[in-house]
Parts: sequence; C-alpha cells; structure tokens
Amino acid sequence: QKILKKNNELAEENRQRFDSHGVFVISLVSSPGSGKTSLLEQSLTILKKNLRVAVIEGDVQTDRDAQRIAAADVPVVQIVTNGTCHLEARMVQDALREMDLDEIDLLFIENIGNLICPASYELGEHLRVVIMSTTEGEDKPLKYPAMFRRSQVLVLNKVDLLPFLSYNLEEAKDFALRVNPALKIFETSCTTGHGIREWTEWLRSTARGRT
Amino acid sequence: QKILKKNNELAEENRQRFDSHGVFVISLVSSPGSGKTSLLEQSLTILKKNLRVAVIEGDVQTDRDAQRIAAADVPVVQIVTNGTCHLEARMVQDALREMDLDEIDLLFIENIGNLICPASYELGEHLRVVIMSTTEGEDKPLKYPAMFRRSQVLVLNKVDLLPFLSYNLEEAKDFALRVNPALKIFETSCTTGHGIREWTEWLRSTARGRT
Ligand SMILES: Nc1nc2c(ncn2[C@@H]2O[C@H](COP(=O)(O)OP(=O)(O)OP(=O)(O)O)[C@@H](O)[C@H]2O)c(=O)[nH]1
Ligand SMILES: Nc1nc2c(ncn2[C@@H]2O[C@H](COP(=O)(O)OP(=O)(O)OP(=O)(O)O)[C@@H](O)[C@H]2O)c(=O)[nH]1
Ligand SMILES: [Mg+2]
Ligand SMILES: [Mg+2]
Ligand SMILES: [Zn+2]
Ligand SMILES: [Zn+2]
Repeated sequence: QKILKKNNELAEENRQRFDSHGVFVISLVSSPGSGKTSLLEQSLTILKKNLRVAVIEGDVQTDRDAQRIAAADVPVVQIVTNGTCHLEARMVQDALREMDLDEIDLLFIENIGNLICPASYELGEHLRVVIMSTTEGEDKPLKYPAMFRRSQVLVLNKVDLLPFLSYNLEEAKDFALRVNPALKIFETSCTTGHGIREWTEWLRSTARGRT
Repeated sequence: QKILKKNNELAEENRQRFDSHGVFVISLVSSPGSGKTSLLEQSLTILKKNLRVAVIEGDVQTDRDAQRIAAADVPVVQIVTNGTCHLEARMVQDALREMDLDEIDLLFIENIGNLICPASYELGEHLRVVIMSTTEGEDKPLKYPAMFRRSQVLVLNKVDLLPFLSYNLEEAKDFALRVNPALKIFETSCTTGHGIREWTEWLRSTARGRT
C-alpha cells in the first residue's frame, strides 16, 4: 500500500501542474480492443479544430497506438512499460518532460488495455473515462466493478454491431449504474460516427467549466 | 521475483498431483469478454458425453461464470480474488480441496479476464489456451506478446461477426505466429458452433496422448 500512497502523491503533483497551466486531462481505460485509440482518432479530429490537443499513450509493447495518433496530426508521447500492466503517475510525470503544457488545452492519457489494476493508480487526470464494447457482454461492470466505480464517464462503444449481437444495452447500462449511479453514459460507434458529436460537445463544455 | 519462484513451485506440485490422478488440465486466458465461458459452455456439452469434465472459475468479483457452468450440469468451483488481477497456483491448490481428482478426466481453469499478468503465473496446467476475439483488432499479439508466447493454442473466436467487421483474420494469425510460431490456431464461433467440433476433437486426442 506504500506504493499506492506514493503514486497518489505524484498524481497530486501532476494535477497541480495541469491546473497551473490550465490543461484539462482525461484518461481512457478499457479492456484490450474496446476502442480507446479509435475513440481518440474520431474525437481528436473534431476537437483539434478549435482546441490544442495532445495525447500520452501507454502500452506494454510497441508504439502502434502512438503512430495512429501521430497520423491524425496530433502531438503524442508513447510510454512503453515493457510488462507493467498499468500506467503510474511517475510514468506520466516523465512523459510530461517531452511536452509543453502551455501549448495544450486538452490532454488525453490512453492507459494500458486492462480493466483491473489501472483503477488503483491515479495519474492526476480530471476525468477518467471507461470504455465498454457491446461485444464484451453486459456483465463487465459487475465482474470488474472497481474500474466502473472509479470512473466518471462510461462510453458504450461499437453500437453499430448491435443488430448482429444478442447484447442487451439497457441491462449493461443498468449494471453499470448499479455499480456507480453517478456515471455519465454515452453510446458511440467509431465506425459510423454515431454519438461522437454529443461526446465531444460534452467534453468541450466540461473542460471549459474547469479551466 | 521471489513471488513467481514460490508460485512456480506450487504449480509444479499441482502438476504432479494432476499427473498422478491422470487428469489433463487446460487453462483459458483472454481479455474480458473474448468468450472464455462461452467456449466452455459449447465445448463441455460435447466433451462430457464421454469424458468426466470439471471447471475451476477465476474472477475478481461474482460467481456469475460458475453459475453458467453449473447450469450446463458440470462440476465447478469458483475462486473470487476480490481484486487480484490473476489466478495463482496457491488459489488453484485451495480449490482442489473441493474436488475429487479421481472423478475427473479433463479439468478446465478459466483465468481472470486479463491479457497481461496471468501470463507470468503458471497454475500447473498442461495446456494454456489464449482466446482472441475478431472484435478486438488484429494487433493484440504484438501489443500483449507475453500471453501469446506462453500459450500453446490460440482460439480466434466470434468469427460469425466477420461479415460486419473490417477485421483481417490472416493478418491477426500472422501477428500471432510472429510472436509464437508454435501456436496451434482454431477459428470458432460460440453462437453458430463453427469450429467447435475440430477444437474439441483435438482436445480429446491431445488429452488421450498425455495421460
Ligand atoms: N465495429 C466497430 N469496430 C470498432 C469500433 N471502435 C473500434 N473498433 C475496432 O475495434 C478494434 C480495436 O480498436 P482499438 O481502437 O485499437 O482498441 P483499443 O482499446 O485502443 O485497444 P488497445 O490499445 O490494444 O487496448 C479495431 O479493430 C477497431 O477497428 C466501433 O465503434 N465499431
Ligand atoms: N457473436 C458472438 N458473440 C460471442 C461469441 N462468444 C461469446 N460471445 C459473446 O461475448 C460476450 C462475452 O462472452 P463470455 O463468454 O462471457 O466472455 P468471457 O471471456 O468469459 O468474459 P470474462 O469471464 O468476463 O472475462 C457474451 O455476450 C457472449 O454472448 C461468438 O463466438 N460470437
Ligand atoms: Mg489502443
Ligand atoms: Mg467468463
Ligand atoms: Zn497492473
Ligand atoms: Zn495481476
């Protein structure tokens, strides 16, 4: 538990730095392949029209996700953990050395694909967004509750696949709200663009209210 | 590293116990929602016709998966880790107290939905099977390589959804074989039953060859 205490101190340092530079920070968590990078690709194209955006990518191996973000013409720093299954505040602090916070309005941190231990490691973000895909089953909020409890937003992604699944969207939302009644829920598709505008508009107004 | 060394000693004890009772043990790993429990439901219905099968379920919270296995009329023990993101050999050893190995030919262990740290914890199994869903993207073997490297079989599940995805099945297989050229690969669908017979036949003959 000493590790978590130390991590939370560094997270608080990160947060103070973000606040002093007026940067609003959002972290994305999910199972591997739920669509974190895809949601970033869709959202950044819209947000960067009038906001200065940047991304910190976290992965166990490869910089493939950072390459996708760089291809969208957005500044990105890739953290490769070489095995650690979650990002820590210290890693984010190191990554910030490569960024100029005075040039950023909105900073996204894509965490490692893992629904469990990233929930315990604050990074200094203002908002944690958990993404759940319609292809993963309705029961994930009940089976992996800590992540849903410690997030403020749930994005239910891949709704374009609903016609081909026996997925019960209302039940999945009910399970999520049972674990965390305060969750704000968006439904999106990164392939059709469904729901991306509501999500980015909400982000824009939430960021404006904070900084 | 002392933890892993101790774990591997207990895993070896488990393996010797399995061998002395003639039980063939298969562990299933994947991201959350790839279809571990669904593959068990489909496979056990076929295998239990002429083999004595049993399951150890591992989850962070709930016994929902064990309930699904019990509903298929198969003996099952549920391990609830209350937060630990992987099963350990000690937990399996405890679960074995509730099972009579003389009554079992084939034992399945469903690990916690997590593509990262379960790769480091041997449980005493003869075979580790990693399941990847067509809905997660082709890149998971490259991004989460340890799990693919330490598995002997890859099951590519949810192939029924291929017509609705831009998923490149051959590329996904190529990435998996790049990480582990020895992987045996099956393509399945737990909703249409596609590939389930080949997979269960291969399991049956592999188990027969071992015990
Ligand atoms: N049909 C459909 N596919 C999607 C959607 N969003 C993402 N995908 C696909 O899902 C797969 C995984 O997407 P990624 O964006 O790489 O997922 P991720 O969460 O960033 O994955 P990791 O970083 O490896 O954990 C890719 O094949 C995407 O094309 C969606 O809304 N609908
Ligand atoms: N279309 C389709 N859906 C599937 C298939 N296999 C499983 N599913 C669905 O995928 C979702 C998750 O399946 P599960 O079997 O619960 O997955 P799991 O890997 O056991 O999940 P956890 O134990 O929570 O990690 C459910 O909604 C299943 O109905 C398949 O082959 N095709
Ligand atoms: Mg990604
Ligand atoms: Mg399961
Ligand atoms: Zn971790
Ligand atoms: Zn773990």
